[in-house]
Formats: sequence, C-alpha cells, structure tokens
Amino acid sequence: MGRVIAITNQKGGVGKTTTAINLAAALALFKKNVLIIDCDPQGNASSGLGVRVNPSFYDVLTGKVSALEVIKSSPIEGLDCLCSQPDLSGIEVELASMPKKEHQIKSCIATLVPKYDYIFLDCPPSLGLLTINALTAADSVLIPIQCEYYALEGLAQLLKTIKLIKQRTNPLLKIEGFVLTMFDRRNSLSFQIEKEVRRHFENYTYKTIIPRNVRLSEAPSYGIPIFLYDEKCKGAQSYRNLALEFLKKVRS
Amino acid sequence: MGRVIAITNQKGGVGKTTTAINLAAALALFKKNVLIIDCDPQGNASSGLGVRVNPSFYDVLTGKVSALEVIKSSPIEGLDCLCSQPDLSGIEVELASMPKKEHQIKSCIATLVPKYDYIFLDCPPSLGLLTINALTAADSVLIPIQCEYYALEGLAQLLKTIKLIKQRTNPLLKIEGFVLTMFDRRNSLSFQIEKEVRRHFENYTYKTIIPRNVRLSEAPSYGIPIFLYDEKCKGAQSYRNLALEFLKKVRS
Ligand SMILES: Nc1ncnc2c1ncn2[C@@H]1O[C@H](COP(=O)(O)OP(=O)(O)OP(=O)(O)O)[C@@H](O)[C@H]1O
Ligand SMILES: Nc1ncnc2c1ncn2[C@@H]1O[C@H](COP(=O)(O)OP(=O)(O)OP(=O)(O)O)[C@@H](O)[C@H]1O
Ligand SMILES: [Mg+2]
Ligand SMILES: [Mg+2]
Repeated sequence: MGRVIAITNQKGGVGKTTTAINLAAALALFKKNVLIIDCDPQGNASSGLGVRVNPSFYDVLTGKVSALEVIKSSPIEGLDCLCSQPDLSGIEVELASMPKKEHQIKSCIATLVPKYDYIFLDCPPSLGLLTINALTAADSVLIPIQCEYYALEGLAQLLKTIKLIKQRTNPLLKIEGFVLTMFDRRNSLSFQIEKEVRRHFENYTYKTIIPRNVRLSEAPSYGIPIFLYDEKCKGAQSYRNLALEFLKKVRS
Repeated sequence: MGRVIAITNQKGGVGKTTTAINLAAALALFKKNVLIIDCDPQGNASSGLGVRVNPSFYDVLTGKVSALEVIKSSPIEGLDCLCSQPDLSGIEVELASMPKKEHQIKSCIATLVPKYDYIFLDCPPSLGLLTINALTAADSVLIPIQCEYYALEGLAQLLKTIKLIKQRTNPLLKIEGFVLTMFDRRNSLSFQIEKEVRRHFENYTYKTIIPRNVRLSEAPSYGIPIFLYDEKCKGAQSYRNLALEFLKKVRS
C-alpha cells in the first residue's frame, strides 16, 4: 500500500516544490513507483516536471473526471504527476460547501494509493482548505525549513494545525521529518537555524541538509528534475542522500 | 491624503515583507509619514519591525477595536506598524460571511488614510480573501518579482486577479510598479528574468534592482530594518535608491 506524504509549510519559498520534485525523482531512480500531486494553484510542480495538461486536479476534485484518467508520466521513469492549473484557486470556495469539505482529496485519490509506493502532495504556502485537505489525506507530513530567520517563525502555527488535524480529521497523521533547505555555509544564520531546529526537533530532522545550489533553481526552466539537468551537482547529490535517508527511516 | 499601496505576489518567498519593511523605512528616513499594515497571519512584517502586540489586526477587522488604537511605532521615527498575530488566519472564514466581504480592510483603515503619506499593506502568499481585501483597499499595487524561473509563472494569474478587482470592487486600482528582487550577478538566470520582465512591463518596472544580500535576511532576527542593522551594505543602498525612484514616480 502506498504511503501518502504531504509536503507543507505556510512560509513561502522555502523549497516545498523543489523538494517534492527532486525527492520523488530520486526515489523513482531507486526503482520506487512514485506520484506527485500538485495541490498548489501556482502549478509549479507541474511545470517543474514539464507536465501541464487539461483536465487537471481541479476537474478531479469537482468530480468531472477520475484521478486515474489525468495522471501523466514525467521525464523520469517511475515518476508520474497529477498536475494543476490556475483554475485550482477556485476550489476552496467549492470545497467549503461540500459536506465532508476536508476529505475531498482523500476520497478522490483513494484508487491511486495501491498503485504507488509513495504519493507526494505539494502544498501551497497557506493553511487554507487545500492544505487542510492534503493533511487529512496524508499518512505523514514532510516539512522543508529554509535556513532563514522568518522560516522559523511559522513553525509553531504549522505544528498547531497538524495537531488540530490529528484531533479532528486524521488521527493517524505523523511527522515524516524536517528537512533543512537552502543552507549557505558562508552565512552564519544557516548554522544558527540548523542548531535551533536540531535542538527542538532532534529525532525528526534529517541529517541530510540541502545546500543553496543555483542548479536547483535552473532545472525547472527546462521542466526536468535535477538528475536530468546536472546529476553531479551538489543539489543532485543532496537529494539523492535525502532519498536514501528517507527510505531508511520509513523502513524502521 | 495618504496613498495606500498593496505589496503582493502569490508566489511565496519573493521579498514582499522585506520590500514592505525596507521601502517604508527608507521613505520614513526621507521624512515621510509611513504606516505598514501586516495583512499576513505569519506576522513577518510585525516581527521584522520588532512589534508584536495584542490587540492586533484581527481585532480591528472583527470590530473589537479601532485601527487607531492598535498602531505602534517602529524602531524608525516616522514609521508605524499595525501588526498581526497568527489569529489572523481565522479571518477569511469570518470575512466570507460579512455582507461586503471584500471591503472590510478598506472600511477599517479609512480613518488612518489622512494621517499618513503612505500606507503599505504586506500581503500573504495567496490570492485569497485577505489579499482581495487589500487590493480593494489599495490605490495601487507594488509587485516584487524574484529573479527565479517559478516567480515568472504566477504573474499572469496575478494580473488577471488585479483586472477582476478593477472590474468588481476597485475601479481606480493601478499598478505602482514591478521590483526585481534577489538579483544574483553570478547567475545568468537573473539576467534572463530581468530581460523578460523589462520586455513585458517596460514602463512599470523600477530601474532599481534589489540584489541578493545576506544582510537583508539577517536584519529581521534583530527586529530592525536594514538601515539600523547595516546602513552601508548593498541591501540598504538598493532600498534607498528604490525609495527615491518611488517618490519620483509617484510625483509624476
Ligand atoms: N536548495 C536550493 N538552492 C537554490 N535555489 C533553490 C533551492 N531550493 C529551491 N530553490 C529555488 O528557490 C525558489 C523557491 O523554491 P520553491 O518554489 O521550491 O519553494 P516553495 O516552498 O515551493 O514556494 P511556494 O511557497 O511559492 O510554493 C525557487 O525559485 C527554487 O527554484
Ligand atoms: N534581497 C534579498 N537578499 C537576500 N535575502 C533576502 C532578500 N530579500 C528577502 N530575503 C530573504 O528571503 C526570504 C524571503 O523573503 P520575504 O519573507 O521578504 O518574502 P515574502 O514574499 O514576504 O515571503 P512570503 O511569501 O512567505 O510572505 C526571507 O528569509 C528574507 O529575509
Ligand atoms: Mg511550491
Ligand atoms: Mg511575507
């Protein structure tokens, strides 16, 4: 049975989409069957994989089409994508009027779960109904933390929201882990943030740290994961290491 | 009469808060009377100015307190802040049930407008009801654009939203300008993005470019704008130049 993992943090620009694409791609290269679902109306995960089609996730959530029908393969074998278009920004109003408004993603993707080893939900930078739906559908939550001051501020609110979800709609929700991103060795702030995060969340923070690496921000303009753009760069190595650590943790 | 300017872009982490704080601080140093209103539940503009108090903006929008009562001064003379706490994340549900749900910010800040030269609204990374409210209350919109691939993707959606606001709730809304942020001279992507933005929005894009400068990301951890942290660094110079260009443009 596939494991559903929401990648979320309401702070913007912390590396949610970059982690979703490159961790999923690394797992596919390790012969896992992986699916990314783009839950963000910006559609960055979709364009970062070069997949932008109609119908898309909005049509699945509004019941026009089944999830199975809109899945597309990505440039990496073993990695599929259920993409999003800007029309997804209208879904929160529609969800709000549904009887089980937090459960729509969970019920729409139920048929997909047995077909994949891992399903990643890339969330928008907010704690609105789309993210609540993703957290309700997920088995666990992966939280990217940018090594910057503002990125620490929102954590308390995020953990509070996860606790609420556990109490209300998804009692089995666990924390998969915290991943430090955009670490810059020239900047003492990065070391301070790392120390702070490891102090508070020692057992949950991956040892692998993702460095700031311009190649990671160039790859999306070609619609491919880092492994097809520059597989020897530090960005590719760090996401490969993260995938290995992720697999080890999931097994134990 | 004060000019109300919304700083918005639904892409996360592009420099909205950093621009709000440092442009406003630079204008205050040029002897303007400036107010920042933190419209983001993350409260980054509030903590970036070292101002976190109760009651806050949520209490103003729900009618418990008047805006005038919760304004605090910042570390810079001439710059005030109306701060936010995480409770603001609950406002969108409350706004949705109000009769003029898009106009709540506009009506709550009406008494403030004559008291300031400029009022900046720092928006969250979404196009939800808080941002819609800010765009309805604003005379103009300032749009930070990070020099990265994903940051270009969301522009079409943002401009569409601005057009809708003009048609429905705020016919006088104008575009104040586009500001290129986190420009990195070592990265060819930055030059490509600049070229692209100037090609599409020539007359609206500020000549001043904000470089990537680590001092800008360190200042918030001390709760002060860049001018009190390191006034000679490139970050401070670029925001001072932006303020001069901003004043010139507003006058003409
Ligand atoms: N380790 C890294 N090194 C350099 N650039 C990075 C790195 N990770 C991400 N980026 C770039 O930083 C920007 C923000 O990353 P990304 O879009 O993945 O964050 P996000 O959290 O998904 O943003 P949003 O909140 O808008 O969804 C992007 O332009 C991306 O290409
Ligand atoms: N020119 C710059 N150089 C270096 N770092 C910067 C610069 N501008 C902003 N930053 C840092 O980048 C991060 C994102 O900036 P900021 O929080 O201002 O963006 P935002 O658009 O307000 O984010 P959000 O979408 O979460 O509201 C912050 O940690 C900030 O300190
Ligand atoms: Mg993203
Ligand atoms: Mg911000």
